[in-house]
Amino acid sequence: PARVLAFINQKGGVGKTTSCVNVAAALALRGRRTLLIDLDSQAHATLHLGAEPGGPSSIYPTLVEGQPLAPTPVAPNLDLVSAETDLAAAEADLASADDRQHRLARALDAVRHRYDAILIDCPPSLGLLTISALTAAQQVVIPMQAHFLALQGVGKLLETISLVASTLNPSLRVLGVVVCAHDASAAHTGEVVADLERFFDAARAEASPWSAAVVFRPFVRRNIKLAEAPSFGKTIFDYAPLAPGAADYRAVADAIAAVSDAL
Amino acid sequence: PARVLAFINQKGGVGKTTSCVNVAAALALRGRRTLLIDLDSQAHATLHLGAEPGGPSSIYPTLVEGQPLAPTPVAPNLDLVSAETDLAAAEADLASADDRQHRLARALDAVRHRYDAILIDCPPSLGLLTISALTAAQQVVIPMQAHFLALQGVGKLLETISLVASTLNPSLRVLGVVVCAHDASAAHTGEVVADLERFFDAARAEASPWSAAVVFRPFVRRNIKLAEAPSFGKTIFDYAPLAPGAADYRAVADAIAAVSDAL
Ligand SMILES: Nc1ncnc2c1ncn2[C@@H]1O[C@H](COP(=O)(O)OP(=O)(O)OP(=O)(O)O)[C@@H](O)[C@H]1O
Ligand SMILES: Nc1ncnc2c1ncn2[C@@H]1O[C@H](COP(=O)(O)OP(=O)(O)OP(=O)(O)O)[C@@H](O)[C@H]1O
Ligand SMILES: [Mg+2]
Ligand SMILES: [Mg+2]
Repeated sequence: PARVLAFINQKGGVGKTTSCVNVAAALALRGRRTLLIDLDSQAHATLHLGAEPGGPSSIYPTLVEGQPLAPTPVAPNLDLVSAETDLAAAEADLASADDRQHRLARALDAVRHRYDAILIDCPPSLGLLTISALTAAQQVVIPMQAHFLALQGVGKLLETISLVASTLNPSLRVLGVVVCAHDASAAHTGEVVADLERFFDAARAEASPWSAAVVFRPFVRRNIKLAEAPSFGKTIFDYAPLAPGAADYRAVADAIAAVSDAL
Repeated sequence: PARVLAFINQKGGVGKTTSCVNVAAALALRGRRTLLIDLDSQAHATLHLGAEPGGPSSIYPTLVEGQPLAPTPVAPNLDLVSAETDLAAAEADLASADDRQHRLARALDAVRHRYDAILIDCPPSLGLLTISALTAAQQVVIPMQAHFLALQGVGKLLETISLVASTLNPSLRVLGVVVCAHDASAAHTGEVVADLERFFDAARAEASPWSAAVVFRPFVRRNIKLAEAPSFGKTIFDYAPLAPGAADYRAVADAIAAVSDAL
């Protein structure tokens, strides 16, 4: 049965959707039956895969009425549960349900036997939708960009993960960090990555959710093709399969799969 | 007394903070007494200006307890009301107050005579903090990047602005769009800008809040110095005054000031 991987970072525009979509597509190309859950009311993962927000595969009825998931195929080995713009309202409706954090988890349990990997794309916040993803997931991937300010945000995210792990989901593990839109010539990027790796190394002996976390290689280089692909409703592998962005995400997906299988 | 300008876009990472901070700094350098309000619990505008989140200048007591604002000077002609990480909780507390959307507006009214311009940096959502900003502001600046998906987000934002204008704040005007991190070589950027301008032109004869909106020139080019500056706690004008990012934001600030004065 599938492991559930949540792609999370409360900072906006760091590469969550770009990573979730292209890693899912890469896993599908490797033959893994993959499900992508779009949990962001802006529905960019849905649009990125050339699908319509809302519709019969929308996650909204699952969250708000407890209906079963209705994934739709978008590519060989790749299914999608789409978002819709009413998800913002859903978060408010969900807030008044007793079992609110668990609805997504329960709905996913019913389909896990059909897939090898389930990936969840989260909005830029630590609100109820992201908490639902952390409750439903076994593993967390943190996309980020190598700037010093990004380290602060990761600290806050790990606090939240720690809280969910100790109260709602003891099996939660952080797989690691995907460095996105990497520009090797930018000041301090080397130091930021070194800081992160020192932090993870120091946690190796502990029993924290990130005690086996890594900074994934390769870093995903800034590549204009990755920015263009969503507007065409295509993953990088359909839009520009020879671009550096395709090579980087293929390799990152292999690395994530290896660690995911191992943990 | 100051006009209040809100920098808004629910999409993450498009350049709201980079624009709000550097436009505020440029206005201050032009001799306008400027106040920046950091309304994002991630406090990136606060950090970008080299200040500490929280502390005596925090906006939290204003929002949650109705206390007066306590701006702190961060540069000649530039004061800051800082954010703090508890703002996420503040949004929840605020939700139960009767006059919740108006608290920020009322607090700003008390200080407007001390400034020529008040700029508000908003989080990547259309929640209560952003609605408070739309209620308190006279004018809206929309930072965005020139991708097709960005147009969808702008459409949704204008719907929200229309709603606030018809229910809470009839004087609300959209000044226009700042095109951020522009890469002229990316596919479709020209078409995205043309689409936006056609849309605004079609609205000229209407009575909508965006009937005088423009796409500001120059576009702010992608410039690594703009991405590095926040990690040093400096605006572009202190960090790299000769960089293209400095020239672009100086010019954009002049354009925004001109339209702001005129409307
Ligand atoms: N490696 C890259 N090279 C070039 N552009 C990239 C790269 N990764 C992401 N981008 C672009 O950066 C922008 C933000 O990426 P993305 O939407 O994936 O971030 P996000 O974290 O999902 O944002 P949000 O917080 O709004 O959900 C998008 O326009 C995307 O196309
Ligand atoms: N013109 C530019 N050139 C290079 N990098 C830029 C440019 N504008 C913004 N950036 C970088 O892009 C990232 C996102 O910008 P910024 O934080 O201003 O967006 P935001 O809309 O405020 O994000 P959020 O939604 O999280 O509040 C930052 O790392 C910033 O330094
Ligand atoms: Mg996203
Ligand atoms: Mg910001």
